[in-house]
Amino acid sequence: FNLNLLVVGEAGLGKSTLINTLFNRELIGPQPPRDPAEERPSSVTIHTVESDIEENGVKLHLTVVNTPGFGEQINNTQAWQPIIDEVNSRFDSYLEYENKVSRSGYIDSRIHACLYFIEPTGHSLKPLDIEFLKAIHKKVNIIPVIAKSDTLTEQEVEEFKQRINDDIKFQGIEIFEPKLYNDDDEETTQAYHNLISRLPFAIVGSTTEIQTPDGRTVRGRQYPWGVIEVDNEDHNDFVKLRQLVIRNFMEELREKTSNVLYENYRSEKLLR
Amino acid sequence: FNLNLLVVGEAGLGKSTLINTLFNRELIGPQPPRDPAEERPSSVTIHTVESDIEENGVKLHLTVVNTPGFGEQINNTQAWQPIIDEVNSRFDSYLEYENKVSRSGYIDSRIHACLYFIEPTGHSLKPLDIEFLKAIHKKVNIIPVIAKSDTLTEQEVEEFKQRINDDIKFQGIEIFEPKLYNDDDEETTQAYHNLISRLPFAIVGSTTEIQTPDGRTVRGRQYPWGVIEVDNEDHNDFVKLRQLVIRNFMEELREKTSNVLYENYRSEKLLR
Ligand SMILES: Nc1nc2c(ncn2[C@@H]2O[C@H](COP(=O)(O)OP(=O)(O)O)[C@@H](O)[C@H]2O)c(=O)[nH]1
Ligand SMILES: Nc1nc2c(ncn2[C@@H]2O[C@H](COP(=O)(O)OP(=O)(O)O)[C@@H](O)[C@H]2O)c(=O)[nH]1
Repeated sequence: FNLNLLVVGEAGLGKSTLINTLFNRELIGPQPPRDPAEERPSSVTIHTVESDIEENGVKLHLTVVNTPGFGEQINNTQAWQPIIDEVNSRFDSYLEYENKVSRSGYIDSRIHACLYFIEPTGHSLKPLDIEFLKAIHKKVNIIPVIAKSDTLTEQEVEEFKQRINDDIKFQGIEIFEPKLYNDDDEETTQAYHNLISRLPFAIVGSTTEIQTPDGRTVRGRQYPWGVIEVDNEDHNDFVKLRQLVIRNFMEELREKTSNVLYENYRSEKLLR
Repeated sequence: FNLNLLVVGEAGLGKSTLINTLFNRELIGPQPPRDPAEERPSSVTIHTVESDIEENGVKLHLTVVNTPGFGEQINNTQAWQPIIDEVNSRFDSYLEYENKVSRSGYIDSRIHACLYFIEPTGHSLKPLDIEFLKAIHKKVNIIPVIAKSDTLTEQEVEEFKQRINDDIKFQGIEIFEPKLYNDDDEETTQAYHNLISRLPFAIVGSTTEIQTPDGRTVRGRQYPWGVIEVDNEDHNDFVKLRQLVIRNFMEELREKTSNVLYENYRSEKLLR
């Protein structure tokens, strides 16, 4: 069982923290503080981490493709080309495998989902967000998240989600939307609608254990004015994200990649 | 009495809110939500607002020069040229005034300080921050602030300030530092050191009045996990910023502009 996640967003949006929070372990180590004299990366770089994990009794081979340097330059034109190349090369290696006479021991390395981190400006999508998403939405399942959403009040989150959804619709950007099946029971249908209505998820990440004022121990961030709890659905949508990526819809992400996104890539490539 | 402030930083860092909070009035109106079909600005634009205000019994003619569009493009190379041009043109109009035979009714429009907003990534200065500050630091008093600092824990603020100061030093960026005078009394000296040690200020802005859990009414932001108070020095450095810009060091900002920064500009211009 492979799960391959691509993680994209500007530096400092809590991407590494969020990945570690999702899988409850340190997959991506803390970034060592950058020496002032150190050269900044001149383009996006691809960093891959792999880990064998178990979720709900299912053994998973997890791959996370991180993309440091995205959006960090003064000139970000085509800054995402290395990311597109990475997605394509993984499709290509599957194509190569399909064409082999003898197939054995192949690991499916195709990207099943791209977690795209939106800066919590409170305004709307930035030109960089829009251009990148349009460049990649036909190749990967896109799951946009509002990063560090503890910087927004409840009302600001609602308004920001509305504007992001308006931008996504207007720009014709395709976002991963899980399907509802007619034979789903009442409870599943209700849970499904709860999940869909919260997109894009406004999330907070943390692997730090904090004591709340009322004595519970939770994963969260401690401020002088209070503790934000990662797993508290009144505080942010992290639980929903986890349901989407790991619990309820992981299979759908993998199927759509294999049956739709990969097939489109393959037909386009063979037609050329 | 003129006070002319230049405000620079990427969209959504709370610049408009901070200006309104500093002067406790709506100088910059809330940005109307952008229509998804609306063209994004293709470069930095200069928006000036003016207002006659009174601070500590002193009548001030306040000018705030806002710079929407900064850092918002995919390609931000030389994106700050309109800002440099604005600073220069204000120096030029003073030069012109000085050269007149009859001088009357002139208003000093030179920029006395640039409030530069740093995104609270938690990492270090971005290439755009560094390049812009190096382009402008010899022309205006720079006061860098960490925007929306309620997104950082106390420890993250301390570490971020350290890295920003390291970057500033390494890059040779000159920041406005008020002077301490030998004849200042014990209390003033102590207050001075308290202020200096907190640079760059980690600030939060809000003009909204909130009820705290213990029943006080404060300017702040209400989250499900607590209320952050703008004027509470345990929550952020807003009070210190106000002391620097309006209370204790406004005169020093104006003097340094007139005696040092303008004089440098003038000599360079006359030498060419
Ligand atoms: N306010 C807030 N800060 C966060 C959150 N997640 C991570 N951070 C902090 O943001 C900083 C950058 O996080 P990091 O995971 O390294 O971001 P990356 O550069 O996108 O990988 C660190 O100081 C984190 O502690 C969050 O959900 N909310
Ligand atoms: N977390 C946080 N949000 C803020 C702060 N100041 C303003 N905001 C919010 O950030 C959003 C953008 O603020 P605005 O002043 O328009 O930013 P500007 O684009 O830089 O002028 C609005 O939703 C504000 O309510 C702050 O200090 N902390």
